[in-house]
Amino acid sequence: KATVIAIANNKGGVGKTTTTAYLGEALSNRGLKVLLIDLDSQGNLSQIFNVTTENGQVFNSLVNYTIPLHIEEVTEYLHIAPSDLELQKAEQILLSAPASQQRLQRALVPFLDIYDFILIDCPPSLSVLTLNALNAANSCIVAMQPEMNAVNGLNSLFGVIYETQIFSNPTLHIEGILFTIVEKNTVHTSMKEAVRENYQSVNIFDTEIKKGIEIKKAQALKAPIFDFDKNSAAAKSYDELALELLNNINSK
Amino acid sequence: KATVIAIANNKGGVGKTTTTAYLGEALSNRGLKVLLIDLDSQGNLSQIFNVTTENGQVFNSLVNYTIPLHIEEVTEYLHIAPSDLELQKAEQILLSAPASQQRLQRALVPFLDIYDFILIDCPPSLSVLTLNALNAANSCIVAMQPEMNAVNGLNSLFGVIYETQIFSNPTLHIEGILFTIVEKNTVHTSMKEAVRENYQSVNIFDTEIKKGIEIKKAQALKAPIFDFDKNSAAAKSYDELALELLNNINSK
Ligand SMILES: Nc1ncnc2c1ncn2[C@@H]1O[C@H](COP(=O)(O)OP(=O)(O)OP(=O)(O)O)[C@@H](O)[C@H]1O
Ligand SMILES: Nc1ncnc2c1ncn2[C@@H]1O[C@H](COP(=O)(O)OP(=O)(O)OP(=O)(O)O)[C@@H](O)[C@H]1O
Ligand SMILES: [Mg+2]
Ligand SMILES: [Mg+2]
Repeated sequence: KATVIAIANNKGGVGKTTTTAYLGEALSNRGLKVLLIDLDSQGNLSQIFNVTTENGQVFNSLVNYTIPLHIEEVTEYLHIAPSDLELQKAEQILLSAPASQQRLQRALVPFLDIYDFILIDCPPSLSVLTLNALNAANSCIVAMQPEMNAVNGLNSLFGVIYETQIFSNPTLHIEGILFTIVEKNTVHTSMKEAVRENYQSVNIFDTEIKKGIEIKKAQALKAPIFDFDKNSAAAKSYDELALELLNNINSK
Repeated sequence: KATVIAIANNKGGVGKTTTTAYLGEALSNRGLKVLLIDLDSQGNLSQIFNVTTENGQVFNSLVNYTIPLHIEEVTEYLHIAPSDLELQKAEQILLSAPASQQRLQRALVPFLDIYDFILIDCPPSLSVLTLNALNAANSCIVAMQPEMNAVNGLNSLFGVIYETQIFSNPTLHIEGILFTIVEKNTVHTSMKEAVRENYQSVNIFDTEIKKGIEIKKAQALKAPIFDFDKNSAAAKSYDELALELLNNINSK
């Protein structure tokens, strides 16, 4: 059965979409079948792989449970359920829909035996879309940039994860905190320290994703990072992350 | 009467809060009375000035229209209506409230004659909180980092601004696009070019805000940027922006 992971953080611009895309790529390069789900409010994940929603999108399956998820192939081992700006409308419509927070969970059922990993890219909020991701997932990776603005929201995110666990999804746990867009400066170093001290019971990945211009370049060209430059620091970091994740899961 | 400006962009992490805080500081340093409104989903704006919500917060005035906005003083000329994580609950509650999108506009009426500028920091979404800001504002500054992920959402933001103009707030216009967290690299240069080409009818501020470590340091210390280092590039850029904004407004 597939391991389903939500990549979340209500703080904006911390590398959620980038992590979903490149961790997905790294896992698929290791021969695992990976499905990516685009719940980014602007469809940024689909853009990174230059995938359009002409033939269907996640929005349709959330608001109409009879429509199966539409899947596009990026490579043989890497598939994506795309989105575009339409997704913004889902929040309003779902609010009055029955089981509004369990729609994605139901939509993923037919795919749990087909893929090894399903990664869900979340929007920067604790809205009904993020709740759909947390109900559909077994675990959650919290992408965070080690900056003051990003640390503040962690408690409310952990609170929401904990309540989802109690009410509807007992399997949900935090896979780990991942430091992203990390720079060599005193602020980042001290913030990482502060997070380690304040969240001792939470796993923090050893792998960190350093800030690198090749990520911005690859995204501007809509090329996957491993195609763009597989020897880049970013590609190597995300491959390292994939390995660390696999080791963590296998050792449980 | 006060000039009310919403600092918006549904893309996350592009410097909305930083711009609201430091443009506010720069305007108040020039002798103008400025009120900042914290609609950031994590209350980041209040944090930057180390202001707490012990004595009240925006959330209370939005959900209960009889409670006046609670104002804290940062300096004699710079005040703030603070928020904390409670604000996230406002989205749910407002959805079934009458005139859910006009609550802030009504709450600001008593302050329009007291301040010269009112700046509203928006969350990274086109939700009911951002709609409250767009209905309360005369104009909107679109903070954007010149990266691929940030350009995509512009059309939907402009669409929402345009519809707010037609339905409820005819005075609303785009004051300008402000390039933020700008780095000297090919991606940023080409993205700025692309924005200029695709949005020729929209004003783009000449002032750009370069990326600088002093902003991260000031925010980690919860110190206003002009107190932290008034000679920093960031403080100078935001002062330049204040001047450009004042010139644009005066020349109309
Ligand atoms: N390691 C990195 N080095 C350099 N740039 C990066 C890195 N990771 C992400 N970025 C850039 O930072 C910006 C924000 O990243 P991304 O869009 O993945 O964040 P997000 O958390 O998904 O944002 P949102 O909250 O808006 O969904 C993007 O422009 C991306 O190209
Ligand atoms: N010019 C700059 N140079 C360096 N860092 C900056 C600059 N402007 C903002 N930052 C940093 O970038 C991060 C994002 O900025 P900020 O929180 O202001 O963005 P935002 O658009 O308000 O985010 P959100 O969408 O989550 O509300 C913060 O950690 C901030 O310290
Ligand atoms: Mg994203
Ligand atoms: Mg903000």
